[in-house]
Amino acid sequence: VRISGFLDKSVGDYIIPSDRVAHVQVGNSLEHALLVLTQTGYTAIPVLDSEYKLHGLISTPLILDAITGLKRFEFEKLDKLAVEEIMNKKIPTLTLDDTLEKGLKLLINHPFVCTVNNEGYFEGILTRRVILKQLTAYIHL
Amino acid sequence: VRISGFLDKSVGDYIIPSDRVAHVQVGNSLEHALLVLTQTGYTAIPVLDSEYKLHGLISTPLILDAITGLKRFEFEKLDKLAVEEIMNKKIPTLTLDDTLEKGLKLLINHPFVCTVNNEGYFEGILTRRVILKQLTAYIHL
Ligand SMILES: Nc1ncnc2c1ncn2[C@@H]1O[C@@H]2COP(=O)(O)O[C@H]3[C@@H](O)[C@H](n4cnc5c(N)ncnc54)O[C@@H]3COP(=O)(O)O[C@H]2[C@H]1O
Ligand SMILES: Nc1ncnc2c1ncn2[C@@H]1O[C@@H]2COP(=O)(O)O[C@H]3[C@@H](O)[C@H](n4cnc5c(N)ncnc54)O[C@@H]3COP(=O)(O)O[C@H]2[C@H]1O
Repeated sequence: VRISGFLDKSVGDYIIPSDRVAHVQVGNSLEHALLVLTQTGYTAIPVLDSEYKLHGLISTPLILDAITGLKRFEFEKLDKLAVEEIMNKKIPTLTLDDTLEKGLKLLINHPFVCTVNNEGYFEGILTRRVILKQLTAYIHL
Repeated sequence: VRISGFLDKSVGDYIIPSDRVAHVQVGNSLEHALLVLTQTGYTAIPVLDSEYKLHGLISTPLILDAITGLKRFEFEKLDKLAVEEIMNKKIPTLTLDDTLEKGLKLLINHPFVCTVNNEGYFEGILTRRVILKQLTAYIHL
């Protein structure tokens, strides 16, 4: 019974709020994105526009793939390509009043899921770490 | 009741076996490691020796950190540094007969955990994806 109490909770109570989420802008270069990923230590982060709308995700695998040449890494491409050209645009999203059950299902295949409001403005992320931490607390009834 | 049935199961029944896990060797260069990470799309993989013993983990954030200079990325360092010098050696491990409960607790803070046998030989990894998939099946009683 307790576990269904957990699954009905709202995503909004468990997200990392947008002001604490590292992100880059659509027009940034891959070099800038790689710098932010390196400085934060994250392997993937959201891509927003200047109005804070969500456009996709950029990650170290996507950047490395984009600069892989036949014989070597073509690092000189980093400041020639924009995040917008490489980012993953086909990503699931949640809203703040979605249930944790819906979030849990998406987290099976995604390390984190972005939450947006009805107009597409970015509000934060739900992560596997938070869900696992909460689930562990709940199942030790 | 069913959930404790799940937590008592053995890690060994849920790991990705070693022959399906991408890895590098302690003596490989960072350039080789970056190539393997790029080709597989993974952000972190185990580091083994020639006898298949586990020594640590290497990841894109660790490699990027190692080549970050004051003004730019020092890509020329990639073929001068060895995985052994940069890898994370302080990692938790599981054995095949550990319970999923023990695995779940470690997965809160680690995207995957390596399993080894009593002599330290690598046997596979337990991932957050597998645990989340199994947990979701169990809680929908
Ligand atoms: N600075 C740090 N302090 C403590 N633990 C750290 C950490 N950096 C990474 N980790 C641990 O490693 C996991 C994977 O990080 P990764 O960057 O690949 O994958 C992360 C990253 O891509 C993204 N993420 C998490 N927090 C973020 C933030 N504040 N800003 C932007 N992206 C974030 O969500 C993914 C899943 O995050 P989650 O927390 O479930 O899982 C994290 C967390 O358990
Ligand atoms: N080729 C692929 N096909 C389908 N989904 C993919 C995928 N590559 C990544 N993903 C998805 O992205 C998650 C994070 O991948 P990441 O490489 O950062 O983090 C991975 C990676 O560092 C490592 N890993 C997983 N499978 C591996 C393997 N066969 N060999 C080596 N390392 C592996 O364990 C971490 C957690 O894996 P997990 O499956 O929980 O979580 C994976 C999975 O949900």
